[in-house]
Amino acid sequence: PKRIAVIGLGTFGSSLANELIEQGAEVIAIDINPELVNNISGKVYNAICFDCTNENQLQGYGIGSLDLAIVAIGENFGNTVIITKILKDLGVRVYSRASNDREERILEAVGADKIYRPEHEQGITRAKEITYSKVREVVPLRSDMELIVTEPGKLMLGMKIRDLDIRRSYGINIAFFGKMKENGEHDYRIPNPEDVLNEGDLLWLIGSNDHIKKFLERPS
Amino acid sequence: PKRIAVIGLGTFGSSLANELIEQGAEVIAIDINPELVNNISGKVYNAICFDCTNENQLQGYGIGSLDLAIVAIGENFGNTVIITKILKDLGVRVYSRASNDREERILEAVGADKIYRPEHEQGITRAKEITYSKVREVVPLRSDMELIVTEPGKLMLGMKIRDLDIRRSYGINIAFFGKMKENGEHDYRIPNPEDVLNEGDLLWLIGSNDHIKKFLERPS
Ligand SMILES: Nc1ncnc2c1ncn2[C@@H]1O[C@H](COP(=O)(O)OP(=O)(O)OP(=O)(O)O)[C@@H](O)[C@H]1O
Ligand SMILES: Nc1ncnc2c1ncn2[C@@H]1O[C@H](COP(=O)(O)OP(=O)(O)OP(=O)(O)O)[C@@H](O)[C@H]1O
Repeated sequence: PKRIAVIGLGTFGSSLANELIEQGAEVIAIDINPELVNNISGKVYNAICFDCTNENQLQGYGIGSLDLAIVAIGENFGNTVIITKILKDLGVRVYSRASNDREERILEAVGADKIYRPEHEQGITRAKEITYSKVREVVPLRSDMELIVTEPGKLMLGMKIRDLDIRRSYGINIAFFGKMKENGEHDYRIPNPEDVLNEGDLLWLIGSNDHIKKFLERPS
Repeated sequence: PKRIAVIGLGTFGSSLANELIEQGAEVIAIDINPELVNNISGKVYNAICFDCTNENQLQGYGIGSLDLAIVAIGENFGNTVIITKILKDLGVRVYSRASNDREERILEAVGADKIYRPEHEQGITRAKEITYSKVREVVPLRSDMELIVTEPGKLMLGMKIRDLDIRRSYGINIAFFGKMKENGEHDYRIPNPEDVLNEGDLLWLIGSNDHIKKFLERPS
């Protein structure tokens, strides 16, 4: 399992740490605030309370043997930069959190291996979800690709998957389709060409942003 | 176009507002802090500076004619609850931001139509991305489904898509495959049964969390 330090146990840091534990990682959870350290100490490999801008303490806790350190501090950017620099100088792989473009560039300049901007990412995702009306969900993916979950247009109902011709006309793939029931259960399945699209079915489409946009803006 | 008010122009609120504008919505951006209102006033339909817990002002600005209001305030939960309640009493559809479970339940109790927990969502997403090693990216989707972008296992190289038997063995679909080049360009395409998987190709797989997990934990 990977040994990963999470520094800063605010909402982002603690969710990240908790999910890493779920996924079987060895998590070292660190915060200057003892209450936050106590909250997580039952679940983690190690929970430590100290100020991470203190290089001696950071070294003392064996931070050199990590697979990865994540600086999840949000508001105190000064601390984020300092801690990132200390860890990079110790040869640790570091992912750090930024609140805007400038902070992102500063962290890259001091060597952060990856930058997280959680609120920014979510703002974009949720805005796309809101804007399309038949679309229940938009999920931005890497390389300008996206997945959408959408109700089919009226003209599509009763048609076979192969006759929809979505692949050929729009270059997008139907990853899954099926119904979502009231109780949260669903019957999503990989589409076969002979399957028929019915009222209540949802389509999971995946393709480039441009292709998805063309599909959504098609004359209905 | 939809008329949407975004209340609270921190990192989440301003990213949300900016992307809504990108997507063609009529955005009314509101914050008690004049500097944040000024920053966005060039781009939005309307940018207003006032304290949204003031019900008279909220009504005065025609908030009743909105398609949707989003309360994107983060730290001051008291304000979030009050503003959510005022808007619900005015008959507006409201999405509100929470920082934890309890806040989420409180907002549901006062009638919020949807709850956002941006840092929490991102913590989970990033943790999954980190934990799988061949996996370049994990994207959690609704209904316990997920998409992953992964390098193929060594045993898969040189095989045809149809012989991989991923659909039948694991119930997951190959949405796209292809190479990502250095300059960020890619040749991702919808797989045909006769396509051959080569060194450098990435697979975009989509399926239920359990099926993806079984696939990733298969004996290699
Ligand atoms: N020097 C430091 N050493 C260790 N922990 C620190 C240090 N500075 C800040 N932290 C911790 O980082 C955590 C998260 O940072 P902060 O509260 O500034 O961000 P936030 O934006 O509120 O976080 P979130 O949005 O994730 O809730 C806090 O719990 C804080 O105690
Ligand atoms: N009563 C209010 N009326 C209007 N705006 C408000 C009110 N209360 C807070 N805000 C604004 O909401 C914005 C975001 O809230 P806040 O700064 O508390 O959250 P945050 O966690 O720092 O946000 P983010 O994580 O998105 O950066 C702030 O710009 C603040 O001025």
